[in-house]
Amino acid sequence: EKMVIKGVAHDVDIARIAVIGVADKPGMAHKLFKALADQGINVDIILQSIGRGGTKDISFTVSKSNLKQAVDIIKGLLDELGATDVKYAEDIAKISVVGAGMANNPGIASLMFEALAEEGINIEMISTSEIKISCLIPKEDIERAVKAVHKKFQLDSVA
Amino acid sequence: EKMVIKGVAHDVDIARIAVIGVADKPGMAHKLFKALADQGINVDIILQSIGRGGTKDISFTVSKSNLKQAVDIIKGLLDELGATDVKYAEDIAKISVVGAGMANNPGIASLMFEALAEEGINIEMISTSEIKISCLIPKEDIERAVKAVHKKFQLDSVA
Ligand SMILES: C[C@@H](O)[C@H](N)C(=O)O
Ligand SMILES: C[C@@H](O)[C@H](N)C(=O)O
Repeated sequence: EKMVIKGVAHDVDIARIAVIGVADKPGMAHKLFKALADQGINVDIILQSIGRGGTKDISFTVSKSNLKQAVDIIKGLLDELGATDVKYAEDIAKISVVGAGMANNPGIASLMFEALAEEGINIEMISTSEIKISCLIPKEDIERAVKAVHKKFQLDSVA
Repeated sequence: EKMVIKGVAHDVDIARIAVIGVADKPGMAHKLFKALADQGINVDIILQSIGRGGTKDISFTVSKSNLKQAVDIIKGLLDELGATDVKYAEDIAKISVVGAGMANNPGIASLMFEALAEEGINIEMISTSEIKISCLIPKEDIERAVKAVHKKFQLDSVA
């Protein structure tokens, strides 16, 4: 599939929450996201990667206005989830490369990471799909990041 | 945005690799994915979540046929990445709910996780985008999972 990068998107109205040490048994992810859905909390990215010692960390992003409520809901659930802690940060921003045919182009992710690396920008979280590669980075770096990624993919910088 | 679930997809030709304890400084993700791209290794999902102790675990999925080569490449890179280990598993499968307007429906993820929880199926990894929610689960549970998720979203089971 020919790689077609349509543009670069970014979002600064974002906060990330991580529930640390969730028991790795069926039903825990459901308990967490049902509690958030029941309160109408919109969740953007959900990430659960490899865990350590039989537990998993479940991270997700919400808008800044939902951060406090989401954290309060989780604090009330920590015992039921067998989790040890909830961590959050709002000094972050999301930058995404949007296109088609990503899945068959191993080089796209590498190029995006290269653009950020050359600017000395640290990648805090990564989430990908067929049509999009998203990175969470420090909020103060978002302008530089957008310019660097536009340049790397030779996109018209006015996109 | 009205939630429109188009279907349930699954993939059993998948293996997951996790690079454990990557140094959390600019350039590391680029080094890893450039090495894979240079060898033409197609990567599907990339996940980097919250880390522990100043390092991050970077997970990604490849086809089963690329597993051995990808692991060999990473083993040669562990020092440069400041990483401690590379772990992999191929007894997994991916199940995805595909639709539109996911991002504005906090209940979709919760419903998918509920379908898996009710079947006692453990979720190993989670990755989401606006149009898709994907879970890695034990390979032997994939048939039950597809049926349960179809039923939960009241989709025609023949999709
Ligand atoms: C950690 C959490 O995802 C758990 N494995 C579950 O299935 O709910
Ligand atoms: C861990 C890795 O993502 C690192 N933070 C980087 O920017 O490359």
